Amino acid sequence: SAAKTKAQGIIDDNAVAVFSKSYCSYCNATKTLLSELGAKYYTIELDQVDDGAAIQDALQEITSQRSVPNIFIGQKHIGGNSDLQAKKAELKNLLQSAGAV
Amino acid sequence: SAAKTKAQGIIDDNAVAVFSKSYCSYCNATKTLLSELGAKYYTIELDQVDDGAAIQDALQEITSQRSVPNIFIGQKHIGGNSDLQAKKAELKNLLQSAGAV
Ligand SMILES: N[C@@H](CCC(=O)N[C@@H](CS)C(=O)NCC(=O)O)C(=O)O
Ligand SMILES: N[C@@H](CCC(=O)N[C@@H](CS)C(=O)NCC(=O)O)C(=O)O
Ligand code: FES
Repeated sequence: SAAKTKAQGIIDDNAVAVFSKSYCSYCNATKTLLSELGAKYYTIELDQVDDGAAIQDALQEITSQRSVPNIFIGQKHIGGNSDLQAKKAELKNLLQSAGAV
Repeated sequence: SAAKTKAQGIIDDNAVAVFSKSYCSYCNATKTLLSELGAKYYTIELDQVDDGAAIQDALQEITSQRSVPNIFIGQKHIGGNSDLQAKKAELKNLLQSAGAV
């Protein structure tokens, strides 16, 4: 689908991609952690784009995860906010390998 | 307004009241903490009722807070999830005084 092509493009074109919703504190926590580590990341606010729900459905097909935040580092699916927070020890290395820092 | 009367009623009629949204992880964290302490609490999912936005506006008038979760214990405004988590040490006592445990 167009949404799936768009989602995959975002994943492929960015060292770090965060599929987010602007009002969501879990998404904010994810962005804060990445910013604290100096990481550059691409984020799309799915509540603010017309194809947001379609992109969420596409992500479910790609990752089996429909929730936000949906996080990719170096095209690798990390998961959600809890998954990212759990990886804090290795996160700097992951980001360096992906060229995000 | 009708929404303000409804919101105030929920606050007044319950030892613990949580104004919530069903898809929100911060709201889930609040409910989990209360449940872990054995507290009985009333929750309304503002995304699942027709007057949800109106209730959120009413809560902003009552508490200056429009975000969810919006938490009351013994008719006292606690705040959001972060505020509740920060009160963990005294929370059991607060709940006992309110008759929620
Ligand atoms: N354990 C997950 C929880 C993810 C989650 O439940 N996200 C919520 C928002 S906080 C969600 O996507 N709800 C459904 C939706 O917004 O479509 C994480 O840490 O990211
Ligand atoms: N620091 C606050 C954050 C509250 C917050 O930003 N809540 C979000 C959902 S996680 C919200 O209400 N967004 C606007 C809305 O849903 O109307 C807390 O700990 O509760
Ligand atoms: S919507 Fe509240 S934490 Fe995501």
